[in-house]
Amino acid sequence: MARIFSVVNQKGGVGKTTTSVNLSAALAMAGNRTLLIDIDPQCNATGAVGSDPAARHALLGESPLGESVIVTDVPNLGLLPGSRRFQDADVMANSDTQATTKLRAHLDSVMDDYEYILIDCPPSAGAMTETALTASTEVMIPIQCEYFAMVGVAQLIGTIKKVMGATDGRLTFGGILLTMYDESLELTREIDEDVRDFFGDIVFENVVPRDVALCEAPSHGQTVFQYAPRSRGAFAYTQLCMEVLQRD
Amino acid sequence: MARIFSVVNQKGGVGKTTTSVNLSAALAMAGNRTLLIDIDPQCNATGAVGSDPAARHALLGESPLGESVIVTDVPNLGLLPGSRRFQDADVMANSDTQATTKLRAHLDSVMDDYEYILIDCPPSAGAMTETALTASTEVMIPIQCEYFAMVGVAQLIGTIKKVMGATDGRLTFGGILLTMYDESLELTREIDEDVRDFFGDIVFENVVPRDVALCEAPSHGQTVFQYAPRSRGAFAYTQLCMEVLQRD
Ligand SMILES: Nc1ncnc2c1ncn2[C@@H]1O[C@H](COP(=O)(O)OP(=O)(O)OP(=O)(O)O)[C@@H](O)[C@H]1O
Ligand SMILES: Nc1ncnc2c1ncn2[C@@H]1O[C@H](COP(=O)(O)OP(=O)(O)OP(=O)(O)O)[C@@H](O)[C@H]1O
Ligand SMILES: [Mg+2]
Ligand SMILES: [Mg+2]
Repeated sequence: MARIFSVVNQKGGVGKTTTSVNLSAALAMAGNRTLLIDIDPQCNATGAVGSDPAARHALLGESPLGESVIVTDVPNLGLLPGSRRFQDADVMANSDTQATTKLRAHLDSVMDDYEYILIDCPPSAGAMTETALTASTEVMIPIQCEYFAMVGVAQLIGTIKKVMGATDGRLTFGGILLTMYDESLELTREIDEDVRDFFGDIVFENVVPRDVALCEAPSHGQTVFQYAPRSRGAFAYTQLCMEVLQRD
Repeated sequence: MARIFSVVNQKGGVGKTTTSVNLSAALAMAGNRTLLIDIDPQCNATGAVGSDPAARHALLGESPLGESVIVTDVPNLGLLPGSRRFQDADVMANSDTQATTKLRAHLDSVMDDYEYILIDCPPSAGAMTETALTASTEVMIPIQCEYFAMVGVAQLIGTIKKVMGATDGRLTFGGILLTMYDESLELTREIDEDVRDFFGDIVFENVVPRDVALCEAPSHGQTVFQYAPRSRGAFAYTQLCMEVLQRD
């Protein structure tokens, strides 16, 4: 029975894609069958593992999901690519619960083929993110250690609580991850303290430091483990992977 | 007759709000009557100048826009605050051209009161951004010097060209701004070269370096000029302001 994580935060540029890609790669390298799903119309997660967007998103189609999963060059890691046409899905997700039901049916059909499924969401608190949350078992929130990132979290928690209420306990908190952590900045230390005071144990002990290897890797279509295996970024996502496995 | 800039990029966290706030402050300090409009439901621009979100966005209301403009503590700078409820506007903007017509009517009613109007847009290429573009005279695109930021630009240019075609030359390119520029990084230099090769003179000569003052200022509800007037960030936005004034 797969653990399905939605990686969400309506604040832009906080590390959702970087976390989805590198955490799913670490989980796969640790021997877990893992599926990375890209539902952001920007298709950054798809490009980051060296693939191309699909003409039409498999989650909107009728054929079995397994047929659309792409094998990546990371052992145990499959990719369901994003589609730039996903804008139409946003409208679909808005109009009724049909999108949620379809997404859940698709995910239920592959739940037994994977131990971990990670869904990279777009920077919006809209219907697409809500649909992903409804189909997930855990929610992971990357938070950049900067002021604007904190402001939006309260609004995001509201959306998450709403979905938790509507799905009878299926969705739980998977964790909050502090990203782009620069311990030499006072602002980083302040945000760290505020987030841990407010959210307690939900916050992962491991943080992800700012590391240029994490922003260079995707331009080569590689995970940080392929691009710079001895970097601080690779070490941080390995540590995070261990912590996620321990929380099972 | 005001120059109306939409500050757009569907990629998240590239510096749209930081640019909208600090460029409008610099234009106001240079003696131009300036209006900053926040249409992002995150309301970051509103918080960055020390104000609070509105219960209902003035652009959705019937009363004259002038009545909802808030005076900030920056001389010549007015703010039309954002509203967290703007999610409903996204649906409204989706459904028909009614939102565009209303927004244009509102902006036309204040065009003569200001020399510059800047609209801070959310990280989405959706209808809300398209509505703002349709009501604007210029489009400004901040681009972070990182790989993902480049990937989405082609898609964004497509949306902009579509609006340009539909508004008979009202909308022109105001400029492309390179943000979070770190000249010690090879990736930054590569992106700089790619963007200037592709877009030529549209790209501003001035770039905005990475400067922690720019991410600390909003947590105090201040512009970078109030928070750290001698910082590299303040200098960069002053230089950008001069370049925008010269392009008139
Ligand atoms: N720890 C880090 N150190 C340095 N750069 C990072 C780090 N994490 C992410 N980045 C870079 O910061 C930028 C934003 O990260 P990313 O695209 O993963 O965020 P996102 O939340 O997915 O953005 P969006 O809201 O657009 O989906 C990217 O260019 C990425 O390469
Ligand atoms: N030149 C810079 N140097 C350092 N930090 C910066 C710079 N510009 C912006 N920032 C910080 O980076 C983060 C992202 O910037 P900002 O919020 O302006 O981007 P945005 O494009 O408006 O994001 P969103 O897509 O969520 O609307 C913020 O925390 C901001 O303070
Ligand atoms: Mg992303
Ligand atoms: Mg913003």
